[in-house]
Amino acid sequence: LIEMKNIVKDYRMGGATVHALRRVDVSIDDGEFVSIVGPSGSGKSTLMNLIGCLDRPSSGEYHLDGRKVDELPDDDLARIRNKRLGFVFQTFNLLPRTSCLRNVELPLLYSNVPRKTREAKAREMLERVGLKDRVDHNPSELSGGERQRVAIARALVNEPTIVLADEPTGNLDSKTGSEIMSIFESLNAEGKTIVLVTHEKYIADYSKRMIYLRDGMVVTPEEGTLR
Amino acid sequence: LIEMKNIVKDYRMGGATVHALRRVDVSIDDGEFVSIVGPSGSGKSTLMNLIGCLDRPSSGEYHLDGRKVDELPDDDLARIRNKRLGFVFQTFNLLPRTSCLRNVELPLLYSNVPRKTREAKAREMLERVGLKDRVDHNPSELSGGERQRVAIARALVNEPTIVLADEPTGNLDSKTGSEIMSIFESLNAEGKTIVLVTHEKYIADYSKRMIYLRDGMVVTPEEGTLR
Ligand SMILES: Nc1ncnc2c1ncn2[C@@H]1O[C@H](COP(=O)(O)OP(=O)(O)OP(=O)(O)O)[C@@H](O)[C@H]1O
Ligand SMILES: Nc1ncnc2c1ncn2[C@@H]1O[C@H](COP(=O)(O)OP(=O)(O)OP(=O)(O)O)[C@@H](O)[C@H]1O
Ligand SMILES: [Mg+2]
Ligand SMILES: [Mg+2]
Repeated sequence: LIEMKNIVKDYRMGGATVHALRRVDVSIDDGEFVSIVGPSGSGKSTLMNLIGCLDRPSSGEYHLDGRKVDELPDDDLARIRNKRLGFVFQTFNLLPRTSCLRNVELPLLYSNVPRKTREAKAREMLERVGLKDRVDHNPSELSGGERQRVAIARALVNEPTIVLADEPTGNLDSKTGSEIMSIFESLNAEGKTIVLVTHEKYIADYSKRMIYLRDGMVVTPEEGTLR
Repeated sequence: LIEMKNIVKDYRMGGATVHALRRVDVSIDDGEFVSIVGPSGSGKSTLMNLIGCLDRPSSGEYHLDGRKVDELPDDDLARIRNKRLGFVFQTFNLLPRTSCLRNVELPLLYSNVPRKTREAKAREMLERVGLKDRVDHNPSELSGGERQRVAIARALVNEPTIVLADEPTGNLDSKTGSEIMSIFESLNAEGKTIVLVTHEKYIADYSKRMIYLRDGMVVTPEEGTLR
């Protein structure tokens, strides 16, 4: 489903270059539940952005469901993202001046879902992540973990077949974190593909396989670290 | 040092009221190392904002180092914050269009520290949190955990006597997280007071006492939960 070969991602900054990913191969099958782990700055979010078609590699090949995506025009990438991918960002990226409800409805707007259905689906998703009593709050009127859960609800509302979640429980106590992981488990049981970035072992333990990153490279489990 | 009695914090939203803190008593001595733990939405950040004089309670009393702060004018609060408190925000709150270095220098600017000294101290703090090679990056050019570490560096650069850190390791792998905790431990060994909010047990274990919150109230350890 996800096939990456020789992926390189460089960030150029004036004279210096940051080698965020240095020749990485990633292969994820349909329906897998995978964790990406590694130290801060090792390239996890960069890799997630590439998998999620939010950015392009500096070089290398990326086939998503058989299609070569690294050279597709932006419109095609946007369409793929909207139809197939659900992305939970490490820094949430919510619209600050609009309610949770509207924030969660956003992907459905792009999919041309009728207003009544959009609202019903958004409410259902917010209830599922435990935020039934917060639907009218703006993100600035929410706790950190509540914002994180709005970002999760938004990623799932369009029923994506591939869920990419970057540190989805970084701001959640273990009970709330486990509730979120049950949602991911049931999606995986329905056949959805789940790719998580996490630094918490109890979260990584929900997945069936781990990809270890260090300094922009994939390393073996012995070289990788997770408490 | 920190003495709170009968603290209530309500957020009014149109017709509804959110009771974020409902009659909370908190007592923290000089030089203590305390963790505040509890579920998402239980009032931890709200409590931290009150302790840090960033907000006022709806009712109740707060004495900081013997002074009744809940009724002080804003200027006095700003002065106390700058001289004594270092605050690591759950959502970092960095200036997006300015370098890490300038972000970390900011508290020193308010303290009228001369330019050369400001830059030297900011560089030293960034090196201490492992970001020597990232000083010229803007926050948008950093990983999530790197941004978190810039927020930590900024909180510590003015050598505060009270450090308030809200989920300081939420985006950090356990090795980087432990490095940050060693910094807090050595500050505590020098006599600084440390108050942490965390949901991770290995982080809470660095502190000597835990305050458990649930639904805006302090509860006993048996009622509180931490994995
Ligand atoms: N400005 C606001 N207006 C209305 N309600 C608010 C506001 N800020 C916070 N709240 C609500 O107050 C409650 C407590 O928020 P707080 O941020 O203190 O929780 P928390 O314990 O830090 O949670 P988390 O672990 O998720 O960060 C939450 O339920 C939140 O929705
Ligand atoms: N826009 C950018 N310009 C320059 N360097 C960048 C940019 N974005 C990220 N980087 C650098 O690339 C490296 C990898 O970043 P990435 O966000 O992928 O790390 P990460 O593994 O997700 O880290 P964390 O666990 O801290 O979130 C980091 O060292 C970071 O400083
Ligand atoms: Mg990241
Ligand atoms: Mg909080």
